[in-house]
Order: sequence, then C-alpha cells, then structure tokens
Amino acid sequence: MGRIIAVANQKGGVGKTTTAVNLAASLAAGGGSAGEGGGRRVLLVDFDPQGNASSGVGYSRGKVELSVYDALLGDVAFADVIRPTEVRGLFVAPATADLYAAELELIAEAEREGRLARLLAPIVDRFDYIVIDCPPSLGILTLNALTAADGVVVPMLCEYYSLEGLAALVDTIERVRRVLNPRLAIDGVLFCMYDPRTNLTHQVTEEVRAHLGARVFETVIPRNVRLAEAPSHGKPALLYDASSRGSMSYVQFADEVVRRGAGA
Amino acid sequence: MGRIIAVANQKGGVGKTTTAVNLAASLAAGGGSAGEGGGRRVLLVDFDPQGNASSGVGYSRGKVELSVYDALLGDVAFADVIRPTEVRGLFVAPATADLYAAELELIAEAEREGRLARLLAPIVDRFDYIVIDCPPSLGILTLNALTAADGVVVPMLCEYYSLEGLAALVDTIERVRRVLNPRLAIDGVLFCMYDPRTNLTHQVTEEVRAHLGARVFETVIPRNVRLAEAPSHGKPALLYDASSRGSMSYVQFADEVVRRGAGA
Ligand SMILES: Nc1ncnc2c1ncn2[C@@H]1O[C@H](COP(=O)(O)OP(=O)(O)OP(=O)(O)O)[C@@H](O)[C@H]1O
Ligand SMILES: Nc1ncnc2c1ncn2[C@@H]1O[C@H](COP(=O)(O)OP(=O)(O)OP(=O)(O)O)[C@@H](O)[C@H]1O
Ligand SMILES: [Mg+2]
Ligand SMILES: [Mg+2]
Repeated sequence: MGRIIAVANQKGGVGKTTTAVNLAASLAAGGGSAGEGGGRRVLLVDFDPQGNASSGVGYSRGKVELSVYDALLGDVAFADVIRPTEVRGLFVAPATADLYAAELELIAEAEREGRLARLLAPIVDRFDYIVIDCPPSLGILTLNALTAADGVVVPMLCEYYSLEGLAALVDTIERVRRVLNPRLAIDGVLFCMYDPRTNLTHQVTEEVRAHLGARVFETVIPRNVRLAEAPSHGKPALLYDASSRGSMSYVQFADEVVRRGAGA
Repeated sequence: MGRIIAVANQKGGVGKTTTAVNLAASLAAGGGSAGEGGGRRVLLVDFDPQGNASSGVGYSRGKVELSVYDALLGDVAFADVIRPTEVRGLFVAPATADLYAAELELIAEAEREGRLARLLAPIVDRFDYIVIDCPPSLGILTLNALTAADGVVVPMLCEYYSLEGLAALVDTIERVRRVLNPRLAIDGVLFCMYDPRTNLTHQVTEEVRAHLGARVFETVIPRNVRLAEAPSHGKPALLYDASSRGSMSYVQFADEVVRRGAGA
C-alpha cells in the first residue's frame, strides 16, 4: 500500500518543488534496506499550475500531452496521465497552466476537497510512495492534496516570513485532519537552503523546534547552487550531479523519511 | 495624482514583499529632486493573506484591527483601514488571514476584478505612490491589483523556475491590459537576491534582457541578510540598517522608479 506524502507550505519559494522532485527521485533510486533489492516505484504528482515539478523531471510545457487537469476535471483516468521519467522507478503526473482553472471550476462541486483522493485510490497500490507538489497557497488544490495524503512534509526557510506562515499552515492541517482526512499527520518540517552561519537561522530553528518538537527532520538541506541548476536540464539532482552536497542531502532525507514512516 | 504600482509574480519567494515594503519606505523617505523638499506620501497595500508586508512595517497579526478584507467585502471605507508606520510619510493598509476568504467570496460578484480599483479611486490623490504587495498566484487578488495599477514591478530570482513563470505572468498582464485596464504597463523586471558569481545568474539575465529589452531595471538587489532580518523587527531596511547594501540598493531602486515614471 503506497504512502501518500504532500509537500506543502503556502509561503512561496521555500523549496517545495525542489524537495518533491528530489525526494521522489531519491526514494525511487534508493533500495532501502538490503532485503528490498534495487529501487522502488514512486509517483510524483505535480499539483501546482506553475508546472515546475513537471519540468524538473523533464516534462516542460511543450512536452505534456495529458495533465492532472484532464483527470481532475475531464474524463481521463488518472492512470492515463502518468508518464515515466529518466529515473528508473520514478513516474510523474504532470501539470500545465490549465490547472489554474481548476480552482474556479472545482468550487461548485460537492466534496470538492476529496477529488484527488478519489482519483488516486485506484492506483495507490501500484506505488511504494506518491509525492504531491503543492502550489504556494491554502486554496482548493492544496486542500485536495492534504485530503489525499497520509503525511505532510513542510519545507521552510530559516527566515522570519517563513516562520510567520507556519502557524496558519499547522492550523489548516489540523482542520483537514478533523473534517476531511483523519489519518493526516505532519511527517515533519524540513529546513531548506540552510545557512548555519547566520543568527537568523539559529533563532528560527530554535523557535520551530520549541513549538513542533520531534516533528522536525534531523536532515537539513544546505543552500547548493547545483540544486538550482538541475531543473534547467530537466533532471533531479541525482542525475545532474549525484556527488553534490545538495543531492546527497536529499538521499539522506529520503532515508530518514523511510525510517520514520517505517515506525509509523 | 498618485501612481499605483503592483508588485507581482506568481512564482513564490522571489522578493515581492521585501520589494514592496522597501520600495514604499524608500519612496516615502526620499525627497526626490531638490524642488520636492523632504518626503512623499506613500501607501503600502498588503494584498496577500499571508500578511507579510503588514508585519514588515510593524503590524503583525495581533496589532491589526481593520484590514483590507473589511474594506473589500465589508462596509468599511478604505480610508478607515489605513494606518501610519514608523517611517514618516509611509502608511499601510494591512492584511490578515481573513483575506483568504476573499478569493471565494468575490467569485460570485459582478466585475469582481475591479473591486480594488473602485476602493482606491477616492483616496489615490492623497498619495504620491500606492504600492500593492501581491500573493504568489494569478488568482482574483492579483487580478484586482493589476486592474487597479498604472504599472507592474516584477521581482524575480535569476533561477530557472523563476524564468519559467515569466511568460505566464507577461501573458496575464497583457490580458488584463486588453480587457480590464488599458493603462497597465510593465515598469520592469527587478532581479532580487542577485548573486553575480554563478553562471545561472548570467544565463537567466541574458535571456530576460533578450525577451524584455528595456523593461528590466538597471538596479539589481543583492542577496543581503539584513533584508531578511529586518522583518523580524517590524521595520523596513531603511530603519533597521540604512547603511546595509540591501537598504542602499532599494534607495537606488526607488530613485530609478521615480526617474522612469517621470518620463512616462
Ligand atoms: N537547497 C537549495 N539550494 C539552492 N537553491 C535552491 C535550493 N532549494 C531550492 N532552490 C532554488 O530556490 C528557488 C525556490 O525553490 P522552489 O521553487 O523549489 O520553491 P517552492 O516552494 O516550490 O516555490 P513556489 O512557492 O513558487 O512553488 C528555486 O529557484 C530553486 O531552484
Ligand atoms: N535581497 C535579499 N537578500 C536576502 N534575503 C532576501 C532578499 N529579498 C528577500 N529575502 C528573503 O527571502 C525570503 C523571500 O522573500 P519575500 O518573502 O519578500 O518573497 P515573496 O515573493 O514576497 O514571497 P511570497 O511568494 O511568499 O509572497 C524572505 O524570507 C525574505 O526575507
Ligand atoms: Mg513550487
Ligand atoms: Mg510576499
């Protein structure tokens, strides 16, 4: 039974897409403990109309035929939207700008927040993990992702505006758990573009650990230009520069996600 | 007659709020040419439910009584929402999380995109500039800001995902100009967190200048931790650390905005 992970934070530019792409790729490539053999099957769902996660794995705007919009509001099965990527075991359900219309079109629907969960139900057993990249908002697309998910990974920067938004996000996750999806848990906060040299970093990490305790991942992702370069080649860091600090930190992060999930 | 500037980009975390706050503060503090004497009157409108621009000038969540939501959907006049800040000549119309509801509530309204323009019309003459901070989306709030504005400042990072979103934003601005607001112009793209040392920076700036030509500001904003620290003190950089490279680059930027506008 695949575990569904939403990567969400309404604060913009905190590393959601970079985390969704590189976590999904590292999970697919990593064999986990010896007994599991090589690789897992992982699906990356791009649920942001910007389509960054899609282009991050090689499906830029021009290369996408069917997208998540067609499954969400058209009459296409979700399975028909799924495409392979250059990483063995990693598949993607790409997004295009059509998805901008979904926010308006879904509003009139009953049970509009449960749409994605219903679409994923028939295919969740085919994957070990499903990773959903969310847009920078708390609107209907993010609510759909939270309603479909088992856990939420919350990327954030060690900066004030990121900290300010955390309370609103945690409230939203609690509300979704109470009303729409009782199994939803916060897997953890992931510090991205982490710079240990500034006071701000230490002030923010102390404050977050004080509030969220164990729900903070031990792995931190350093600022590393190779992570910002990889998307222009349509590849996850693992394929672009596997020995970079950025790529290695996401491999370590994937291991921690598996370890934590195993204990769940 | 005040000039209305929207600071917009659906890509998250590119420096919209940091630009809106520090541009507004620098415009208010700067006297411009000798003839103008000291200071101008500037209004900062926080149109993002995250409320970051509000807390960036000292109005964090607990300190806000009336917000833009009350004017937009309640029966409060916009003038009653406006508050002074610590910068002489700078005023703010703050936002709270209530604004999240506006996206849904405005949908059923006729001429929903023109709501903000109608609210600002009675007060625009009281200010030299009105600067609007937008959320990271192309939804109803950003469309309202673009419909009310004379010009758009587009902050962006010199990174691939930022570049990818530019075309969608320019298309949206063109659409608003054709259908909703014929005077809307792109004042320019502003490179934020600019790091001259990476190849990526030069690849992206070349590509943007090739497409947008003169609609790129000469001023670039360097990455400077003092800009990220200032919001935790509720102050624009001008009050937090006026001699920092970050603050000085925004003073220079404000001068360029005035110079370009004068030629308009
Ligand atoms: N650890 C890192 N080191 C260096 N650059 C990074 C890192 N993580 C992300 N980036 C870059 O920072 C920018 C923001 O990251 P990203 O787009 O993943 O954030 P996001 O939260 O998905 O943004 P949005 O809110 O727009 O969806 C991108 O240009 C990305 O390439
Ligand atoms: N020039 C700079 N140097 C260093 N840090 C910066 C700079 N500009 C912005 N920042 C920091 O980077 C983060 C993103 O900036 P900001 O919040 O202004 O972007 P935004 O586009 O308004 O984000 P959102 O899409 O969430 O509204 C913030 O933590 C901010 O303090
Ligand atoms: Mg993203
Ligand atoms: Mg902002």
